[in-house]
Amino acid sequence: VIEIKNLTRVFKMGDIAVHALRGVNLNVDTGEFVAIMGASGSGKSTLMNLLGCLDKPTSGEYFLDGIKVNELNGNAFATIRNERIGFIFQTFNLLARTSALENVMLPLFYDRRGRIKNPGAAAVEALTRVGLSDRLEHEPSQLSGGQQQRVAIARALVNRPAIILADEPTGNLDSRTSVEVMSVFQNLNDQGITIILVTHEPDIALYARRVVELRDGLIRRDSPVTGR
Amino acid sequence: VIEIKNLTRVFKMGDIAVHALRGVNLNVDTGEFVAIMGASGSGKSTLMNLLGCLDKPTSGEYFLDGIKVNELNGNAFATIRNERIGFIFQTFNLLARTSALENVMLPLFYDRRGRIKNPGAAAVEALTRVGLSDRLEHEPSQLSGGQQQRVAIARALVNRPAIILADEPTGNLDSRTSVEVMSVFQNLNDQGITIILVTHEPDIALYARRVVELRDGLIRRDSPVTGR
Ligand SMILES: Nc1ncnc2c1ncn2[C@@H]1O[C@H](COP(=O)(O)OP(=O)(O)OP(=O)(O)O)[C@@H](O)[C@H]1O
Ligand SMILES: Nc1ncnc2c1ncn2[C@@H]1O[C@H](COP(=O)(O)OP(=O)(O)OP(=O)(O)O)[C@@H](O)[C@H]1O
Ligand SMILES: [Mg+2]
Ligand SMILES: [Mg+2]
Repeated sequence: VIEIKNLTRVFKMGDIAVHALRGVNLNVDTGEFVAIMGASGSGKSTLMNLLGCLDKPTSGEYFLDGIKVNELNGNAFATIRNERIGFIFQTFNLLARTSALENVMLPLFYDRRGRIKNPGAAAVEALTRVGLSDRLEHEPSQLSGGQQQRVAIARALVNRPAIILADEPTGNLDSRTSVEVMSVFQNLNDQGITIILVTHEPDIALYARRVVELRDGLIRRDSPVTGR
Repeated sequence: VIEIKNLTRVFKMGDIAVHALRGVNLNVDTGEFVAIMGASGSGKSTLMNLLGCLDKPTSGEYFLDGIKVNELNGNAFATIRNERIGFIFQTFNLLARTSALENVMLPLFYDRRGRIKNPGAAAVEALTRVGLSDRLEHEPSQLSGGQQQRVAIARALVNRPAIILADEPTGNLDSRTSVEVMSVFQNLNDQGITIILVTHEPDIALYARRVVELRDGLIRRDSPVTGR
């Protein structure tokens, strides 16, 4: 479902160029569960933003369901993202002065196909699955760090996307809450949803079936998970 | 150095009251290294904000170096915080459109006693210690999550505070970078600086000498670290 060929991403800052990705090749089949690991600054979020159609590569190709995504115009690009991808940001990116419930309902207003008949109910269900049924009306500033993270997770799931991209989804969660969240992901994966998740925690990577290791903008290792 | 007696913190939202802290008692001596653990939403950040003089309790007392802090007025309250405490926020709270270097120099402009003669050099040194000497001019949006976290850490250290309060300082860091950051903390603690750090990772808690466990706004356990 995902095919990346020789992807690069260079950030220009005046005369300086930061080579965040230096030629990444990656194929992910439908229904896979992949963990991406690597040092701070190695390019993981940059890769996730490209996969999530939030950014375009400097060079190389990205095929999503056979469509050459890096060549799409603004509208088509955004539509692909809204219809097929659920994205959980490393820094959550929730709307301030907007309740947890409204934050989670937001993707449903972009859903032109109107698949989800009752957005309110879908949002309540998504928030309940991550343990926040008693925090629906709280705004981000009235939530703990781990609660904000879980609102971001619920928001990514509510549209029932085909692909979930999760950037450090358990970074602010205690072990027990992490296990609850990972079993939600495992459940979705059992239903055929493709999951790619960035983590720095080896215990979390064990939930995946394949680990891809990034270093300095390149994939250094790509192998099945052993010891599950 | 820190004495908390029966501290409570209630957040009012319309008719609803959230009892984030329900009567916390805690004494921390100068030079201690304490880890605070507990489930998401158990009250850790709320306690840290009270300790850091960023918030006031609903009831109870907080003595910092023998001074009854909860009764200080706005100015005295802020001065105590700026002079004695270095705070690392769970969500970093860096200034956007401001370079890493300028973000780290910020506390030095509040330092009325002018202890630090060369703020620029102190900031460069703090950023170098967390591995960011090649990212001084980058703004937060041009930094990875773990790099932003490290800028927040450098900012808390630059004023050479007597007490460091770190809320999940390694939440976005890979194991190797975490070890580098924890050895910076260990180093500071060896010099007599008091460290209180919130973490959900047992490996990180092992760097401390005492673990305090919060659950539903109360301290459930307070014991020395074994198995170091
Ligand atoms: N401003 C606020 N208004 C209402 N409720 C709040 C507010 N701030 C925090 N809370 C609630 O208080 C409780 C404790 O929050 P706190 O941020 O201290 O938790 P925490 O232990 O740091 O959690 P985490 O590990 O997820 O960061 C949470 O249930 C949260 O929803
Ligand atoms: N807009 C930008 N301009 C300049 N450099 C950038 C920009 N965004 C990211 N970078 C740099 O690109 C590199 C890769 O960043 P990225 O966010 O992908 O890292 P990461 O692997 O997600 O790190 P972490 O584990 O810390 O989140 C970093 O060194 C970062 O400083
Ligand atoms: Mg990242
Ligand atoms: Mg917290």
